Amino acid sequence: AGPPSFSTATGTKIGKTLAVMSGKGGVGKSAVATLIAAELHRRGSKVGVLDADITGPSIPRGLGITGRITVGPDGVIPAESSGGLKVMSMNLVLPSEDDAVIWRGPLVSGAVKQFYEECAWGELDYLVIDLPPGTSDVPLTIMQSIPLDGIILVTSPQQLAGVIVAKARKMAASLNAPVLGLVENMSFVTCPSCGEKVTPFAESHGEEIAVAMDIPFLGRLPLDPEISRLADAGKLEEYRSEAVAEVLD
Amino acid sequence: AGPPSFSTATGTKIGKTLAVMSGKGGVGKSAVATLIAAELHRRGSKVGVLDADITGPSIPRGLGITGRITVGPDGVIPAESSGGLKVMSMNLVLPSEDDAVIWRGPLVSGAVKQFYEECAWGELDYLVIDLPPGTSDVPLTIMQSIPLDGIILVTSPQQLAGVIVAKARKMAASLNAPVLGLVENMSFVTCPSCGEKVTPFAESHGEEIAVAMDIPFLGRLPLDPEISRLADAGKLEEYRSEAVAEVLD
Ligand SMILES: Nc1ncnc2c1ncn2[C@@H]1O[C@H](COP(=O)(O)OP(=O)(O)O)[C@@H](O)[C@H]1O
Ligand SMILES: Nc1ncnc2c1ncn2[C@@H]1O[C@H](COP(=O)(O)OP(=O)(O)O)[C@@H](O)[C@H]1O
Ligand SMILES: [Zn+2]
Repeated sequence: AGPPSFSTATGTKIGKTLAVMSGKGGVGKSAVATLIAAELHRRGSKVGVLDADITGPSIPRGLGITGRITVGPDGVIPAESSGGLKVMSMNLVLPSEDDAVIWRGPLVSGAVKQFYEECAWGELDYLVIDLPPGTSDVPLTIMQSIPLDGIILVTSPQQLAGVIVAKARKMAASLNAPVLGLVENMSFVTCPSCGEKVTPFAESHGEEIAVAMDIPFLGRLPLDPEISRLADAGKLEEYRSEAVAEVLD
Repeated sequence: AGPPSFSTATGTKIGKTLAVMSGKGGVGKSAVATLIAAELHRRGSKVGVLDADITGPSIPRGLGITGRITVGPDGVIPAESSGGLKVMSMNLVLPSEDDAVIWRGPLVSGAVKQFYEECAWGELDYLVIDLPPGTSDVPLTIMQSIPLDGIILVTSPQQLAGVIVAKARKMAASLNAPVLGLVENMSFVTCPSCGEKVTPFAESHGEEIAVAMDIPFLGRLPLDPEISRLADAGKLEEYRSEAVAEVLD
């Protein structure tokens, strides 16, 4: 999908490109992007992850990827996670964050377009793009710079989901790409002692809002210490749960 | 405390200035700064809050403060929360975040110094400074720009508390201001059904690390939906809990 003017590297063929968006930082968008990519891969698809979230190296960290980028005859070769996900991260090529330099939209989107077109991704069924947080021009220009097949929204119960869905919809319309659905992350905590579903942030409204605004509600992910533990250990792709499976169903 | 070269507005006398620091964003540093300020006020002190956290308007939002800044004969008059906290926020004078402009350390610290010296704070027992997140040059130059009496660190169980304490210590030494202690926020969730203390992010290590590194452990704050609810409603200063009281004891 997308205008035919996009080229890709020799030997590269990208199936569907999905962008993962959030209303603001800290809702676990990068974690959800990683879990979705890992689950698609587990079900037999070839999956790449393009980390365009310049606010922090959540993607390379969660997948245990360190700074090696190699260049081959067909272009820059993406790093590979131990599970087999192909990963290219803006965070591996940016100057250190202590420089307090912010990359504006056009610079980031130019680099993302370059990663899309010049990386030797090989054959991919899915390319998952982890966008910078928020619904400003920065993620918008990034989505405009590549052919996009769908957008997944990530919120937490504390967010005004309605506002984010409304904004994402406008952006999606201008991009000719559908909003594939809403995932409500950190939705609840399961008490290991009595099994109660506790809502530590706020009441969950993601589903009723998605339904009211006519977009698919993909599911709730719990606040699970296993997610943070695996992410910190660079093994987030190993996380498996009913909840993640349901997001893809 | 602090070099005698700092002036304050006519009629203004500031007692102790406390800066609240975190290792990274999203650990609830602004919320903790607000809760500490509110508790000090509840115990009878006159308290001001200087919001230097340019990453977002958590302070004005949590205290229900909107954009009105008035100027009087003695300088800019701080806004006042309904509970009586005096508040000056960088977020009320910054351009909108969609401008994707980042204020570098020297610009922010210059503005903070100006707020400190030119606001008609009146008589304050405590001025609580909400710093930008992290331990980079940005919060450091801000702390260098005003007379500082102490630093409070906020972490969440997911953070490497040791790394943050070590870094804060170096900064504190160069500033001649003590690290007053560590608060571990979002430390646990209390199951409303069975009372179990669930740890949704990770195991709590804040206390053992603080003890090992010889700084006071001020306490653990739970992940409490009431905090987010009150913060969203602009009434965070109304939150009361044993845990917050213990932080001040
Ligand atoms: N459902 C969850 N349960 C526990 N920890 C989570 C969950 N989702 C994300 N995290 C953790 O929260 C932190 C922030 O997540 P991240 O994906 O970086 O957020 P964002 O991309 O929205 O800024 C990370 O340390 C991540 O491992
Ligand atoms: N202990 C807590 N329980 C529930 N929500 C919290 C807690 N601490 C902070 N929050 C909420 O988490 C979000 C982030 O907190 P904030 O203080 O803005 O973090 P920071 O200043 O570290 O970026 C806010 O919506 C705040 O209301
Ligand atoms: Zn329970």
